[in-house]
Amino acid sequence: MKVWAIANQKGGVGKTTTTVSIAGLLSLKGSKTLMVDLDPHGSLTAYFGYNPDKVELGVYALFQDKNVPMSSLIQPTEFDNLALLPSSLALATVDRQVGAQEGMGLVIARALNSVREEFDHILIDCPPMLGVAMVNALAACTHLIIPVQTEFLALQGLERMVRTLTMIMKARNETLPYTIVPTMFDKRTKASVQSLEFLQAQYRSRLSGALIPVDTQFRDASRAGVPLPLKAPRSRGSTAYEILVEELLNPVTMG
Amino acid sequence: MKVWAIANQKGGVGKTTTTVSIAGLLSLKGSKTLMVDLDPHGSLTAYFGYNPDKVELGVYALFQDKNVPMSSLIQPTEFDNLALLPSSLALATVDRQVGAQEGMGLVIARALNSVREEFDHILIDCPPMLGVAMVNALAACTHLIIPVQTEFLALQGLERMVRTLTMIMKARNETLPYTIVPTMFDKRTKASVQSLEFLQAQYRSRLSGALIPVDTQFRDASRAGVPLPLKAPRSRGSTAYEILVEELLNPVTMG
Ligand SMILES: Nc1ncnc2c1ncn2[C@@H]1O[C@H](COP(=O)(O)OP(=O)(O)OP(=O)(O)O)[C@@H](O)[C@H]1O
Ligand SMILES: Nc1ncnc2c1ncn2[C@@H]1O[C@H](COP(=O)(O)OP(=O)(O)OP(=O)(O)O)[C@@H](O)[C@H]1O
Ligand SMILES: [Mg+2]
Ligand SMILES: [Mg+2]
Repeated sequence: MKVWAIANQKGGVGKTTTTVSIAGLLSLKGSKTLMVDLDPHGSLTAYFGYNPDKVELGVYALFQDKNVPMSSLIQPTEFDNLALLPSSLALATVDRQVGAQEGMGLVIARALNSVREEFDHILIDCPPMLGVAMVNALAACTHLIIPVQTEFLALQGLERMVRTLTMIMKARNETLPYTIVPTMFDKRTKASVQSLEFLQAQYRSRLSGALIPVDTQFRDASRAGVPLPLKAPRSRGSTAYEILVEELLNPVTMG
Repeated sequence: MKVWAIANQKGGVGKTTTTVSIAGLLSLKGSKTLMVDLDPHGSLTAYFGYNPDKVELGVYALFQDKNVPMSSLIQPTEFDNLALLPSSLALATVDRQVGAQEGMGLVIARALNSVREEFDHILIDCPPMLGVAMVNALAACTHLIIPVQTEFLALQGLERMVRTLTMIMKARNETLPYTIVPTMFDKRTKASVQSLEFLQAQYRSRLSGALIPVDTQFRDASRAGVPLPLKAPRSRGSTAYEILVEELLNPVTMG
């Protein structure tokens, strides 16, 4: 079972869109796929038609009672091979409540381990902050995916964030493989082209060969609650994510 | 002195861009303006050329020692009438460290009160989460600005967030005036047009008349570290923010 965490402290860079697109493609290939929503704002949960307000037992329940069965938390989606562990609002309080307690960094890793026979791939969508949820995602994943918008504000702090993430992993005596995915690329904007050049120079070995373009069909897909690869498989956005999935499944092909 | 907080739990909706654009316009009008960066990721700080990594005394110092003088924290920018209280990385730990302590919701309000003679307007840029920083911003501000991207994922949770924000204010026996600002509007995308129609129907009295369009010049401005109204005053983006500033300065013209 592979577990991919999709994380970036910068907001709005395409974390949820990347999670949904990869999960959609994997489910089409027949892979039993689980999506986990660790963002208290619940974009991923809302994308698939659930209301984070109304979710009684969501991922937060795992932080309150480690023995709550995953089977009571995991929800179906209308798509074959695609299930969801929804977020709940209370997740916004987890840092204040459990932040200082021992062992709260392994809650998600333990819970996902208990379902390793049921799923081939698990994708964890992270909130835009470095907190308890992110630490849990890093501990639970086998590979980290960092979407980075190709523009100046999104490049700020990338270096620092990568350092912080690798520091968290070092404390666990592990090195975590990560891939940086350039998103919302717009070849007509100088700032976008120069940002890509910066990423190619600074992160050559970690940068995905997949370049996700600006594609307005992502907005339509999220309105319809359908992953873009299922709604418009030949769209520019979907084709770009196919390259990423190919790389992730066959690491040798990377840049 | 007016204090405006710019907040939304959803990431990437244009909080920092709104803060910078309004601050730029106010400084051009001769208003002594302070920008406060409450986001540990430090986009606002980086926008004006400071490295959040290297900031020794940033806004976090106020949470550690309430008596630290603001004069030792406030930094100049290269623009007249525009100063910055920078973020620092340690701000990411404030929820875990002080979240449960009494009275930590008024740290920023107290600090801004101490400089009320020096500034005409203060703008607080918030992180994409509902935590201690946001509670401080709500307590310190006289008006709340909520940028909302005109697309489905950004509309999700808006209702809930507005309810949460007004609940936090009620606990202080106050009603907080707020304005919703539609951002990144793209009239060519059905999803964008329908999102705007939804906002007009649901939030009529709170919705700004200013409709911020998608404008690639924002990316160039952030790369140059210059507020768009100073770099390209006749751009679509800058003109739209002028309407917003006009409304905020003369509330009678709204909605
Ligand atoms: N390649 C793309 N082209 C155009 N729009 C995109 C693209 N990727 C994402 N978007 C849009 O950009 C917005 C932000 O994307 P998304 O919500 O996935 O980011 P995020 O990083 O998950 O945000 P948050 O920090 O709030 O979790 C959404 O409206 C989404 O539809
Ligand atoms: N009207 C607009 N048109 C085009 N691009 C925009 C517009 N407003 C903001 N942007 C761009 O969108 C990106 C996100 O904006 P910004 O960083 O201001 O959002 P934010 O809400 O502050 O994000 P965070 O949640 O990380 O704090 C930036 O690259 C910015 O340049
Ligand atoms: Mg998201
Ligand atoms: Mg911001």
